[in-house]
Amino acid sequence: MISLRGISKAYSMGDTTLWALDNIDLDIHKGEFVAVMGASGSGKSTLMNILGCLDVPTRGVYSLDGAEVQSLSRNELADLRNRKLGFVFQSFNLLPRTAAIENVELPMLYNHRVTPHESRQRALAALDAVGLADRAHHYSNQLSGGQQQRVAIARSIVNDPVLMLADEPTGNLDTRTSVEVMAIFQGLNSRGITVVLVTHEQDIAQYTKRNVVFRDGKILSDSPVASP
Amino acid sequence: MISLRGISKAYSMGDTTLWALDNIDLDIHKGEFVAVMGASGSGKSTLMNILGCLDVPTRGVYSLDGAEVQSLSRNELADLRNRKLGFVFQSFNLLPRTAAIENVELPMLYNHRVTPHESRQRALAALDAVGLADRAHHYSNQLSGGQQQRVAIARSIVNDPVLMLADEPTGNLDTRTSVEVMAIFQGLNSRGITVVLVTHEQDIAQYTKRNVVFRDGKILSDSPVASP
Ligand SMILES: Nc1ncnc2c1ncn2[C@@H]1O[C@H](COP(=O)(O)OP(=O)(O)OP(=O)(O)O)[C@@H](O)[C@H]1O
Ligand SMILES: Nc1ncnc2c1ncn2[C@@H]1O[C@H](COP(=O)(O)OP(=O)(O)OP(=O)(O)O)[C@@H](O)[C@H]1O
Ligand SMILES: [Mg+2]
Ligand SMILES: [Mg+2]
Repeated sequence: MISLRGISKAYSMGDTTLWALDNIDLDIHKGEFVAVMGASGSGKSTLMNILGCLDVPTRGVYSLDGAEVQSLSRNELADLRNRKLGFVFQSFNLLPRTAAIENVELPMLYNHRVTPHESRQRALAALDAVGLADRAHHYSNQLSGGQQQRVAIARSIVNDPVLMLADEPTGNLDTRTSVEVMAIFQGLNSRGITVVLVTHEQDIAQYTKRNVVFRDGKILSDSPVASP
Repeated sequence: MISLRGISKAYSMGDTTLWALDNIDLDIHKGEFVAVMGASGSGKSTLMNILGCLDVPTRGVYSLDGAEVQSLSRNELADLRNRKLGFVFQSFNLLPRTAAIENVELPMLYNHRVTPHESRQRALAALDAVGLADRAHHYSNQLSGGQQQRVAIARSIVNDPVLMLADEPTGNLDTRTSVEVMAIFQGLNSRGITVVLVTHEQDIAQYTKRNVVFRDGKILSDSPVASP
């Protein structure tokens, strides 16, 4: 499903170069459930943005579902992102003066296989799955931090993605709500959806099946999660 | 130091009223180290915004350092916030196209007791304390999520506040960085500074001395943290 070869991402800061990712090789097969961990600043979000086709690597090749992503046209990329990927951003990125339900419906606006009625039903179901059915008509700025995070999660699942990318999806959630959210991701994974999530919490990583640890833009370790 | 009596915060949503805080009584004495916990949406950030004089309660009285906050003029409030309070927001609230060091210096711009030279020295020391001396000149959008969170923490300590309010300050930080940040808060508290922090992680609450748990806008429990 995902193949990274020699992936690097450089930022030039004046006369120095910062390698946010440094020559990464990584394979993730269909149906895997991967936790990406590592210190603050170690390259996790940079990796997620490249996997999500939101950023382009400086070097290296990223193949998704067999196709080399850099050879796709802008339209093909937009279509791929919309139809195949679900993305939960570290900073949520909700539309501010827009109701929760409209934020969740947004990915379906461009999806011709979903009718407006079906889109609203799916959005309500997704909000219900994250415990926010009663917040559907709150605007983003009328929601708590953890509620905004959950709206972002609901938005990421409505298009039935084949690849779910979640960057710190439980960072603002209490334990009980985190457990509910991880149950959603486990449910997706048990239906064959590939899930890659960034977390800094071991308790959350325990729900996944493989742990890839980053340090200073490189992969430090890559190992299975011991089944409890 | 902090006295809340009958504090309520209501939001009217159409024909219903949502009580984000519901008749809260709370005393926090000088030098205390309090963790505020509770489910997502239980009222923690609403409490922090009232404590930080960033929001006004619908009912009730908030006294800070003996003065009733609602009786203060706008200038007195702004002065109080700038001189006495340190605030770390759940969503960081950094100025986007502004370097980390300038974000950290911001609270000192209006502080007449700090020279520009001293302001830069203090800002660099604060960034160093959170491990970001080498990121001083990155703009906010050139920083990772956890780095932005740490810049927000550095900004909150530079004016030597008497009351530190931190809303989920380790939500985006790996374990080792979280430990470094909690050491900063413990250091402040050992110098007599009152620290109130919201967290959803028990491991973080363990660093504090008192745990106040919210549920549905009310205080569910209020107990000392067992010393390890
Ligand atoms: N402007 C607003 N209008 C309407 N309701 C609001 C508004 N702001 C907050 N709320 C509601 O008030 C409740 C408390 O919000 P608050 O942000 O204090 O929760 P919290 O405990 O900080 O949650 P979290 O852990 O998710 O950050 C939530 O249920 C939220 O939906
Ligand atoms: N636009 C940019 N310009 C320069 N440096 C950048 C830029 N974006 C990110 N960086 C740097 O790249 C490194 C990796 O950032 P990244 O966001 O991937 O880290 P992360 O592992 O997600 O961290 P966190 O756990 O704090 O979210 C960081 O050290 C950051 O300072
Ligand atoms: Mg990140
Ligand atoms: Mg909050």
